[in-house]
Amino acid sequence: MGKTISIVNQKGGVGKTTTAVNLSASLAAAERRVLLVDFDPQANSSSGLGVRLTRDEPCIYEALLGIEPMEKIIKKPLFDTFSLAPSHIRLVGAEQELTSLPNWEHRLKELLTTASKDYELVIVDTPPSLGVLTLNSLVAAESIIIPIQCEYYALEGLGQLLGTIRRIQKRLNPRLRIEGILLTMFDKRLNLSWQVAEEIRDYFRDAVFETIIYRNVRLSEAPSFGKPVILYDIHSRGAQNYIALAEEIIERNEKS
Amino acid sequence: MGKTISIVNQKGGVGKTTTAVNLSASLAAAERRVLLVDFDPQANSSSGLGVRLTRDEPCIYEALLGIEPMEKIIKKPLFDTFSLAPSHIRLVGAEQELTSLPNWEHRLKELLTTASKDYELVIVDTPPSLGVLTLNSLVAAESIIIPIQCEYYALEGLGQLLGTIRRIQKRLNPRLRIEGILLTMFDKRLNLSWQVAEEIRDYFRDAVFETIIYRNVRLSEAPSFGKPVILYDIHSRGAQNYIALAEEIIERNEKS
Ligand SMILES: Nc1ncnc2c1ncn2[C@@H]1O[C@H](COP(=O)(O)OP(=O)(O)OP(=O)(O)O)[C@@H](O)[C@H]1O
Ligand SMILES: Nc1ncnc2c1ncn2[C@@H]1O[C@H](COP(=O)(O)OP(=O)(O)OP(=O)(O)O)[C@@H](O)[C@H]1O
Ligand SMILES: [Mg+2]
Ligand SMILES: [Mg+2]
Repeated sequence: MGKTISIVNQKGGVGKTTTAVNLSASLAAAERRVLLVDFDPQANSSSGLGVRLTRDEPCIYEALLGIEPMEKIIKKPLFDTFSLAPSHIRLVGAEQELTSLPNWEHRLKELLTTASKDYELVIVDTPPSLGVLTLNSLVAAESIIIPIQCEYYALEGLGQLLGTIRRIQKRLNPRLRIEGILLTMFDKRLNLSWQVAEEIRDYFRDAVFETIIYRNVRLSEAPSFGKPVILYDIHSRGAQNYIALAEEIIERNEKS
Repeated sequence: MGKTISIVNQKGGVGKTTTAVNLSASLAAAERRVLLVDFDPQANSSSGLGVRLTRDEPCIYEALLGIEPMEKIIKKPLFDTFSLAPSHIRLVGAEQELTSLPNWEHRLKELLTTASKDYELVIVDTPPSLGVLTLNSLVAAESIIIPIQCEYYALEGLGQLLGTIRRIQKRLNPRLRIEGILLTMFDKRLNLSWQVAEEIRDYFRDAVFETIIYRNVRLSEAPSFGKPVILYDIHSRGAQNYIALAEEIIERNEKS
């Protein structure tokens, strides 16, 4: 088992971390054994779950460079089916250090191949760039989720992202597929949201998830309590949206 | 003359580009000769002003590497007092190429020293990272504006940003100051906005601008028309906010 899904979009602030945290928590709540890998030096997925490492505690950086085994860095901040491989700002160093290693593009893939036997789903949060860390996550993944904020600038970078995906598929990871395009921070009251959503559906057709994530303040409050939204306010629209997304992904994957 | 102000925050989607475009346009409308430098390979400042370069048109990338003189890349998409040094995705290449040049950290500073004689203010938009391009802009700047979205994750990265600024002040640019902290996407209806704003004011005190940028859909619609908000909808709250910010910055700088 152990399907790896990376959450990718080089545009900043589109809901990558919010999706990584809340989707992985919702999948774990649906009794799937899930590993969330925080692959962003900003470590927002980690802090959003109340996990803040000191300089001495090992994180994904040490596992990636082979300094510590994966088991030593894993945290369990929620319930039994949910594991986190936390990040720390020192992961910034990996951007330089990785490229001097042979086969550097496959580092995360190799790390997850051994680790992922224990998990049914591995979700990877990435930084807002198409640099070394994001490329590593595209090589490691079977599929990607592209969160897109329903705003103008969100459309601008898509061409570049798709070009990068095609290059990775050709050279480094032929199995890489798009799990889905996720519309985020949708606001029904704004024409802009409807216009951008229509353009995205015209372009990506069935690749767009049926589930839409609406703008909902509970989603931006939850991280300050160190909890995913399903534990912060299960009745909120944000929690219902991510539960529906988890169900849609489970259905798509367990049907085939 | 020619004060250079960089807009910096490695957190994604906090309003760097929206501030760069609308502040520089408001300053130019107040009869200051302004140059906006788009120093992000995503080129959102450029496309937000309707400027989309082809592969053959020179941009800030060629000027930075000394291939073309600055005059050759300058565009004038609005009115006479407003100039743009546009970007293109190929600027990504500069992240690698720059570091092989001697004194690479000073490249943008050297470029702007000769160019900035013609301008009273130079505003630099940066990508969501603390990499080579952002570091170059911190060395080139006299001061920086830090846009902060009034949300939880926005507070997380501040310590790292301040640490980077202190390191640059010590080693590469002792004159670097904080022009101000700008609260963006403030929503009066949300407790979260008020809570985060209070924490930011407690921490940064007078360094926080009096002007607050409220969440306003006109700001996110304007780029799809290739216009700054003052030309798209001058009566909107977004336009009024950025005009007030321009006045506050002019007052602070021309008083002393
Ligand atoms: N559906 C939503 N409704 C309301 N707020 C949201 C929603 N999704 C995300 N947010 C908030 O918007 C901000 C940006 O989201 P997030 O940090 O998840 O984006 P990101 O793509 O991970 O950003 P970065 O590019 O910096 O990694 C955060 O403050 C988050 O709490
Ligand atoms: N005050 C505001 N009210 C409403 N929408 C806003 C406001 N400021 C910015 N936006 C919208 O929020 C999104 C993020 O803003 P913007 O792109 O300027 O941030 P950024 O920090 O430059 O992002 P990146 O990190 O990707 O460079 C954009 O779609 C923009 O139109
Ligand atoms: Mg994130
Ligand atoms: Mg930007």
